[in-house]
Amino acid sequence: EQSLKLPQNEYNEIKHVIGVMSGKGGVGKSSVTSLLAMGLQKQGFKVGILDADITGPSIPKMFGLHERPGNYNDCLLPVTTSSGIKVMSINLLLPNEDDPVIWRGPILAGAVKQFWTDVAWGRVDYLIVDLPPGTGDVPLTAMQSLPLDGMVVVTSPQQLAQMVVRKAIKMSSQLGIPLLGMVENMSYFKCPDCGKEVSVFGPSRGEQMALSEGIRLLEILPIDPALAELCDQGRVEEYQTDAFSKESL
Amino acid sequence: EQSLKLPQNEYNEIKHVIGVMSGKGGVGKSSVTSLLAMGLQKQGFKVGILDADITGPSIPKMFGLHERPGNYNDCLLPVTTSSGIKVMSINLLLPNEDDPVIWRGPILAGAVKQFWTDVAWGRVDYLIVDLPPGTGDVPLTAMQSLPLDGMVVVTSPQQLAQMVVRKAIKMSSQLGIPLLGMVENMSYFKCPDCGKEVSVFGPSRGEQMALSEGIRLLEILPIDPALAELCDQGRVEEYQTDAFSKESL
Ligand SMILES: Nc1ncnc2c1ncn2[C@@H]1O[C@H](COP(=O)(O)OP(=O)(O)O)[C@@H](O)[C@H]1O
Ligand SMILES: Nc1ncnc2c1ncn2[C@@H]1O[C@H](COP(=O)(O)OP(=O)(O)O)[C@@H](O)[C@H]1O
Ligand SMILES: [Zn+2]
Repeated sequence: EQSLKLPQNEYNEIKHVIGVMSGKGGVGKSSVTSLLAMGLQKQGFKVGILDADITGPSIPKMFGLHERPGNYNDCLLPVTTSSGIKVMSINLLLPNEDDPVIWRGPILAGAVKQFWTDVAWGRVDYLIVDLPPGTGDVPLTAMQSLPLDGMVVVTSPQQLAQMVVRKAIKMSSQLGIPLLGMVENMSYFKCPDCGKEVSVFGPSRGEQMALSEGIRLLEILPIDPALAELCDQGRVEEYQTDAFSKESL
Repeated sequence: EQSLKLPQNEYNEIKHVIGVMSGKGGVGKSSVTSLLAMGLQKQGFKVGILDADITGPSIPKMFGLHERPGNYNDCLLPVTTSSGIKVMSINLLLPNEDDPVIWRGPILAGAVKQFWTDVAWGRVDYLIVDLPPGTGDVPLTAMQSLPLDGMVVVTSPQQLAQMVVRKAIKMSSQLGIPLLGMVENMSYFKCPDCGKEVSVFGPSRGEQMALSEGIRLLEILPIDPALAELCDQGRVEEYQTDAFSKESL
């Protein structure tokens, strides 16, 4: 079968491309993408994040990026975070971060392709692709056109979320993208006053789901108000966690 | 300007069409759609829900609907919940609820149009349209093709969510859809043991945001494990709340 995968441009030497997907919005894909990138960066790898959530881009805000991308010959240059992670996102190109991108499928898909073909990422060990919710144009184009080595799937405890996440897992399998691991996010909440652990969104089902889908469980993350706050302040790199610190993908 | 709005088919007499949108996934659009429909039904209105989240449909699971839609002449018949709310969703038409719908924009948009032109809703006072996250094909088609009377916007306290929700607000305004009200969901969590109220996702900003956008604040809803559990069990209609009980839209 003729590979639809787009080749790397002349400026890039990207060793691995990892997708982060959930199917269901709001489970924490962008947060997991950020923490995974930070964990790999701390281990000494060169890391980039391609924010493919064109209509709901959160990455620049989480890292507090306000600079506009520069140019290098015919390419865009990614913007670099304080710890050295390279980022490209539509929100870096818009006049205001809350301007809507009202595009139909083919244009959205085209933008994702351009983030691969027209960006000078340089030498990168891991390029993490933060995918939007759903199983429409953008996830389909990313799986068909980007040379994804594998997919990390993010879920939360609700059965409702897991139903939709299983759609994403089935899609990855149908398109031949290996499933590298699963993260269960917002698994429980620890009361700051009395220390009680409450399963706000229901009992943790991460291990059970990973087992039934035959995927490695990478992390189980609690609901942590400190994470939400640092993301809102553009300081996610200050979040203290040992999640993803020993990950080998 | 030539109206692109699709006329009602011969079987339908739908008085009001209300969209529920957020832009950001996971803030609780489908839950608010369900609670709003239940509140209007309790006030004696005839209510329907058009689940336009084609790749992430949650409505049938929340109401525990497993029946397949029947036919009436050349139309599909919506499935009715235990309290009498009429529902149409792609998940009612799939063999398995976790099968992915891997469609590109034009097909997704076409499905939403068909839920309007090819479904015999009958006499309905309020048809609530649950929109998917993002500002792509489906929200755009819904705003251009369905005769939406207005939009209810759902947000959560995080500034990150609000940034993306403002994209949806700007899109509605650009397309001339009136904003009927805003709901802030997951606003705080009350510890079941010691009763402390924790702003898990940051301080409530619902009132401030509604004021700055010039929209009525309809409800502020807490994180309630009972809601998540009932939604997972298909029993959302058993959720006790006086939210949306006095709403007039
Ligand atoms: N474990 C967590 N604890 C607290 N807040 C979280 C957690 N994970 C995500 N969040 C917050 O929830 C919101 C949604 O997360 P995000 O990563 O944007 O989800 P997605 O990309 O799946 O839509 C963000 O504001 C984020 O800061
Ligand atoms: N106020 C709440 N308290 C507890 N759980 C909630 C609340 N609102 C939503 N949920 C749960 O969170 C998940 C996401 O909600 P959903 O309505 O599907 O969001 P969206 O439609 O915006 O993606 C669901 O499992 C739902 O049951
Ligand atoms: Zn407590």
